[in-house]
Amino acid sequence: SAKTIAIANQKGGVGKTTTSINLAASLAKKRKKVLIVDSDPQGNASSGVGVKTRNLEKHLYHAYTGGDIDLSDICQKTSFTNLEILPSNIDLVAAEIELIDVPSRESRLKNILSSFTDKYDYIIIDCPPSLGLLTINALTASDSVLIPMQCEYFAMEGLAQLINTIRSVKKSFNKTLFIEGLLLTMFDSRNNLTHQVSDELKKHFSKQLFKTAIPRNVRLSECPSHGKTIFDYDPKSTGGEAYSKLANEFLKNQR
Amino acid sequence: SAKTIAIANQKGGVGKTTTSINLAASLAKKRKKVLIVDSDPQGNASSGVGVKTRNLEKHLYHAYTGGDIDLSDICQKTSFTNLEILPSNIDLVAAEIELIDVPSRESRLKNILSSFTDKYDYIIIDCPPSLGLLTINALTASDSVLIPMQCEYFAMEGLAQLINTIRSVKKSFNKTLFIEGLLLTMFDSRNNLTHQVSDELKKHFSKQLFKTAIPRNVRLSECPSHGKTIFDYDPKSTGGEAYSKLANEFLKNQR
Ligand SMILES: Nc1ncnc2c1ncn2[C@@H]1O[C@H](COP(=O)(O)OP(=O)(O)OP(=O)(O)O)[C@@H](O)[C@H]1O
Ligand SMILES: Nc1ncnc2c1ncn2[C@@H]1O[C@H](COP(=O)(O)OP(=O)(O)OP(=O)(O)O)[C@@H](O)[C@H]1O
Ligand SMILES: [Mg+2]
Ligand SMILES: [Mg+2]
Repeated sequence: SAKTIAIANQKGGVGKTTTSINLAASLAKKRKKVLIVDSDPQGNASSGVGVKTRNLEKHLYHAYTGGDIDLSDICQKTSFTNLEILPSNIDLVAAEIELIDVPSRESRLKNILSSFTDKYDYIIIDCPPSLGLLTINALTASDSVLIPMQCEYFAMEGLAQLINTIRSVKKSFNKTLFIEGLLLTMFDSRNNLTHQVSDELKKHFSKQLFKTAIPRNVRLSECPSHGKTIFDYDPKSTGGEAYSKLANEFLKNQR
Repeated sequence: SAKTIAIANQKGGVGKTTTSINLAASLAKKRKKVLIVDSDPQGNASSGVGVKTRNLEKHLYHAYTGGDIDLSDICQKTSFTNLEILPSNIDLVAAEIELIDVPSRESRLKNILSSFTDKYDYIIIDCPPSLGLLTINALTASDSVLIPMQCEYFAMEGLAQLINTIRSVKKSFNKTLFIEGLLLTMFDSRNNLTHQVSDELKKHFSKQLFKTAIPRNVRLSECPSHGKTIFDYDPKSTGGEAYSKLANEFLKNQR
């Protein structure tokens, strides 16, 4: 059954969606069957792989709240072989409010995904920039969590809080949850602050820091407007090479 | 009484906090009395002006939920003349859940700030990266909303949703709410995508787009780690000059 990884960090704009799409695509390129679960009401992972989020008939909100709708066709194929998506749009905002009074509200996503785990090798969950119920559900449904980190002051500030939240989900809802790794994103080797923050992370999280860092590369921010992954848009770019290297390092760590 | 402006955009990492702090500081430098309200549980605006958010005795969460605590000393002075802050920390996350069942939950912040408006010329509210109750409260409490925009595809995607939310708050809770302006942030004139997106915004929002754009400038991301505004850290930087120009344009628009 599939290994499930949450891509989470409540700090906004650190590269959660870019990492979800391109790590998933890189694994799919290496012939793994991969599902991206878009757990962010912004629907960026969905539109980033070409889904028209406005006119979606079935999406994650329906799975969270939907009684006995047929879930079998909720996952969509993408233009990328071996890569599928469970899409979302802004309606998902309502799920967070509607879940408040539901018993075992933290494990709704885990139950939804249990019917999919046999179809895929990996399930990657893109989280919103918050530590609310949607992220808690993703952490409860996952085997591990990958933390994208910008080398900036505000991003460092939130890390302790994120680690606390992971620990409390592990204690209360998901005993086997662990940190897959911290991934440095938008890494700019010419900038002092980048080195100060990355040195700090190496000091405190050396075992959990991926050796691969993702450089700042404009090609990564261009590809979603074409609904393409970096591997369809510009595989030889520094961004494309980095996500390919990350997938290799990730797969090596699985052994 | 004070003019209140919400700095809002549900897209993460677009420069909401950086704009809240440095626009507020630039107005304070021009002898306006300014209060920053940190309405984001990440507490970045608070720590960015030097507040130690971990050991805060009184902060915004207490005002949202606190019975009859004395609010008179909840606002703290900063090291910057004429600039004060109503701080926050992660406890504020609980306010969003506790407000769900409270009548007129959308106007809690408006009521809190009503006791402050006589002390300040401007109140700037930094919003979290979401369209939940904390942001709805900020929009209900504000005269206008300033929208920081990165020139990137995902940031454009969310704009229609943000405008919809502003319209529905205007209709239901705050009849006089208007858009103060769209502010281009992290503007990199060498990059094609930046020009494509900014041309698109000029086409559809020409009247609401600030003429001032904030360039990408590493000095802006360095100053929060020293608890300083850009005007104490490096006023002559391109980032400092841009926020000073923005304040001039903003004040001119008030006439
Ligand atoms: N390595 C990179 N180089 C250049 N641009 C990048 C890189 N990674 C991401 N971006 C761009 O930076 C912006 C933020 O990235 P992204 O949207 O993936 O972050 P996020 O953490 O998912 O944001 P949110 O918190 O809103 O969900 C996007 O416009 C994206 O295209
Ligand atoms: N013009 C700029 N040039 C360079 N770096 C910037 C600029 N504006 C902001 N930054 C940096 O980019 C990151 C994102 O900015 P900021 O935290 O202000 O955005 P935000 O919208 O408040 O994020 P969130 O959605 O998490 O609240 C921060 O690390 C900040 O220091
Ligand atoms: Mg995202
Ligand atoms: Mg912020």
